[in-house]
Order: sequence, then C-alpha cells, then structure tokens
Amino acid sequence: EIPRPTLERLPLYYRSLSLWREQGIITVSSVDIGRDVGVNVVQVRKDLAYFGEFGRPGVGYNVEYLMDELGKLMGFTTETKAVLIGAGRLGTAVVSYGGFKRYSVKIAAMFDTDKEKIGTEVSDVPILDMAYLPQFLGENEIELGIITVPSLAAQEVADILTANDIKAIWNFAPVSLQVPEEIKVRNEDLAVGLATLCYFLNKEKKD
Amino acid sequence: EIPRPTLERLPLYYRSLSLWREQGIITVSSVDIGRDVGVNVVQVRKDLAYFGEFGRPGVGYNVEYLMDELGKLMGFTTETKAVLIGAGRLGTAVVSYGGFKRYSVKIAAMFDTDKEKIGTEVSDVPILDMAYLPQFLGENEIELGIITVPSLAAQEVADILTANDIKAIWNFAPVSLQVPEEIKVRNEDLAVGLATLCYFLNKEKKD
Ligand SMILES: NC(=O)c1ccc[n+]([C@@H]2O[C@H](COP(=O)([O-])OP(=O)(O)OC[C@H]3O[C@@H](n4cnc5c(N)ncnc54)[C@H](O)[C@@H]3O)[C@@H](O)[C@H]2O)c1
Ligand SMILES: NC(=O)c1ccc[n+]([C@@H]2O[C@H](COP(=O)([O-])OP(=O)(O)OC[C@H]3O[C@@H](n4cnc5c(N)ncnc54)[C@H](O)[C@@H]3O)[C@@H](O)[C@H]2O)c1
Repeated sequence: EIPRPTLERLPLYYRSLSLWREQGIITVSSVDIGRDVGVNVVQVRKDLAYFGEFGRPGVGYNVEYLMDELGKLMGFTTETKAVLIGAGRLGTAVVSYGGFKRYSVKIAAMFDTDKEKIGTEVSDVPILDMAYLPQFLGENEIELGIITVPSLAAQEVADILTANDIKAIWNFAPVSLQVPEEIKVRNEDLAVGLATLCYFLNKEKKD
Repeated sequence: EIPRPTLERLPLYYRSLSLWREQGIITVSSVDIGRDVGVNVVQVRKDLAYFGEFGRPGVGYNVEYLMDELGKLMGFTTETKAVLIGAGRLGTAVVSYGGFKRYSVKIAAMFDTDKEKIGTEVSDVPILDMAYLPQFLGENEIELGIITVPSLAAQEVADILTANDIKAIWNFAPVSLQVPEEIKVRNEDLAVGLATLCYFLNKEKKD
C-alpha cells in the first residue's frame, strides 16, 4: 500500500518528467527531481523505491522509462472521462487548463443552468443544458464529475451525478457533500494552499 | 518543528471549526473533525497534540478555543496583504472566492495588461494597470503576490514582484519560477488533485 503523502507527490514527479521529455532530456537525477518539485532528495528516492529499481547509482533515471512506469502505476495512461457542472469563472479556467491532458483526463462536456451559456463552447468543450445531464451520463461512460457551482446548488448536483452511476466527484464548492460510501470524493480548497503559505510568512516574522 | 503533512491538514481543521462556529456548535470530538475533513481520527489527535492539551477525554474540543489557538499558531489572525496579477478566468475566481477571508488574506488589488479590464472591479477589488504595479507595491506593504497570468508572462511578473520587496509568491502558471532564495514560492497545480483521484479510480478497476 502506498502512503498518502507519497501518492500526492507522484503526480508532481510525473509533471516534471513530462516537461523534461518535451525538452528532449534523456536522463535526470533524484537531485534534479527534488529541486524541480521542491522535495528533499532522500524523500524522492524513498518514494520511487516503492515501485522497484528505476535509477542506477551515478547514472540517474531514464525519463521515458520512469514516466511510463509511473503512468501505468497511477492510471495516467488510461483515459478518464469527465463532465464539469457549473461553467462559470472557475469551471472555465479548469476546462481550459492544459495540465489535465497529461493525466489522460478528458472533459467531455460542461453543464449549466444559464440560458446565455448553453450552446456555447470553451476550449472545444460544449456547454449543455443541465436538464440533459442524466441522459448524457447514461449514454456515455462518464466516471468523474467536477462540481464548480455555487454552494447552494452543490448537493443537488451531487445527487444527480450519484443517481446516474458516477464513480468519483471532484468538488470545489465549499460544502461537505452527502454521497453513498462507494463514491470517491475529493474536496479541493485553494485556500488551504494559501493558508500554508501564510504560516511560513508569519513564522518568518516571529523568528 | 511541525511536519509538513500536519501543516497541510491544519487549515482543513480550521475551516471545519469556522463552519461549526457559524452554526453555533460549542464542542466537537476528534471523530467529528476526522469525518468532516476525511482524516483518520488517530491522526487528528496526533496533529492537535503538537500544540498542547486542547481536548478533554470524553468531553471533546471547545470550538472557539481550538480555533483561536490554531489561528494564532498558523498566523491566520494577522492580516496578510496580497496583490493578484492576471485578472482572467482563474484570477477572478480566486478573488471572488470567500474562503480566503477566513485566513485573513486581503487581496488589495488586481493587475492586468488588458485595457478592457483596467478600471473595472470584481468582488470590490479594483483591476489596475500593470505599469502601476511597482509604485503600488512601494506605497503599500504587500507581502504576497498571486500569479494567474499565462505561462509566457509568469517569469517577467515574478521579476517585478521580487524587485519590489514581495515576500511570498503563490504561482498558478505551470512554469518553475527563478526567484531569490529568501522568497517563498508555492506552486499550485489543480491537476495534482485530479491525478490523485484518478489513481483511486483506476486502482478500483484493477482490484
Ligand atoms: N475551492 C476553492 O478553492 C474555490 C476557489 C474559487 C471558487 N470556488 C467555488 O467554486 C464555485 C464556483 O465559483 P465561480 O467563481 O466559478 O462562480 P460563478 O458564479 O462564476 O460560476 C458558477 C456557475 O454555476 C452555474 N450554476 C448555478 N447553479 C447551477 C446548477 N444548479 N446547475 C448547474 N449549473 C449551475 C452558474 O450559472 C455559473 O455559470 C463556488 O462554489 C465557489 O465558492 C472554490
Ligand atoms: N495550476 C492550475 O491548476 C491552473 C488551473 C487553471 C489555470 N492555470 C493557469 O493559470 C493561468 C491563467 O489561466 P486563465 O484560464 O485564467 O487564463 P486567462 O487567459 O483567462 O487569464 C489570463 C489573464 O492574464 C492577463 N495577462 C497576460 N499577460 C499579462 C502580463 N504580462 N501582466 C499582467 N497580466 C497579464 C490577461 O490579460 C488575462 O486577463 C494560466 O497560466 C493557466 O495555465 C493553472
């Protein structure tokens, strides 16, 4: 079983590797990885050792090989089909962010209740009428629902998703969702990243 | 010294406590906290034990008291002044998200190069001309810069911030910024949260 903190770091290593591959870099060291991601080099080696012997002492890691291994392990090489509900500021920023393609997540469609948005597109993703969501989920094998609606609408949206066989929910609305046990929910809160930064800022002031 | 994983969880506890305080709840147990945040109850007790004896066995934690203690410790009770550069989809979503007030972060102004946006406001925060940024930083004691511009512009923005005594940068652009050692940088990548969710989705398929 892989510890949770290690799991949270692997996508960061994968991102660094994919940027290096684009630049044509063949091998990197654990020091390179640690510096790029901001993680202690001993921790990098410990994390990667969970999956077998990738690096050779003094030679480093082969970028292509390590990326393939991590990709297979984390499921980044198989496509995950998603829908996004709430095509507002945050929703459209999420859809137009290219960073998700690296993990093979495909946002098939967005859904909204705003008549002015329905029928338009953002980054080639259509915005469809919320009334059509149950049928769309039934016709396509959608595994993931991304919720970027206002808090008051979030639970009602989650209910529609869970009633139509969604497997996982990525929730940005600042509410705790009530969903069946077997549905995986990840609550994203940007404020947490900011709060951690505040801690280091204030620690410095006190020291 | 508080371990990093503990530090990342404290803002989540703080958020739960602030939502309970708003609902008028006086005491909560470590089980309540663990369930709301999605963390194992033993871990909750271990995390809180770093800061002293808050809870009484069988009685639980006083919401108000625990919140004050955590707030002082993490620096959430002192105001952090920030500016945001790049008033696009993501930038305006960040500014209008109420979650930051809980941590006493005040976004004093946004900056952009787009003439159509300069002179307008989002959630009472003015959008100012990028040319004015150095002067604005000199006249106000701004500690934090939030970068939500396209990747190509990110380094140039970071250079202006560091040249004008910024202390910390919260970076959303998917590039590694070169900044002086003493500046704290947090790179935020929403794709990492998504990637972790994909891991659990795919693990389920394999099992
Ligand atoms: N967790 C975070 O870090 C974070 C950061 C920013 C915003 N947010 C949250 O994300 C959400 C969206 O924020 P935003 O700034 O994009 O808001 P927004 O108002 O720009 O967008 C909300 C969209 O949801 C649509 N909508 C409303 N009710 C709906 C329903 N029942 N079904 C389908 N669509 C519906 C609206 O028409 C609109 O397009 C809010 O809940 C906000 O609190 C969270
Ligand atoms: N890290 C993540 O998880 C994540 C998620 C979504 C978007 N992003 C990134 O955030 C950034 C913004 O995305 P978006 O969807 O909001 O884009 P956007 O095009 O909607 O907004 C960018 C804004 O920056 C302004 N701008 C451009 N150059 C500037 C400069 N030199 N100085 C000041 N302002 C400038 C533009 O006028 C525009 O208002 C991009 O780099 C994107 O890759 C990151």
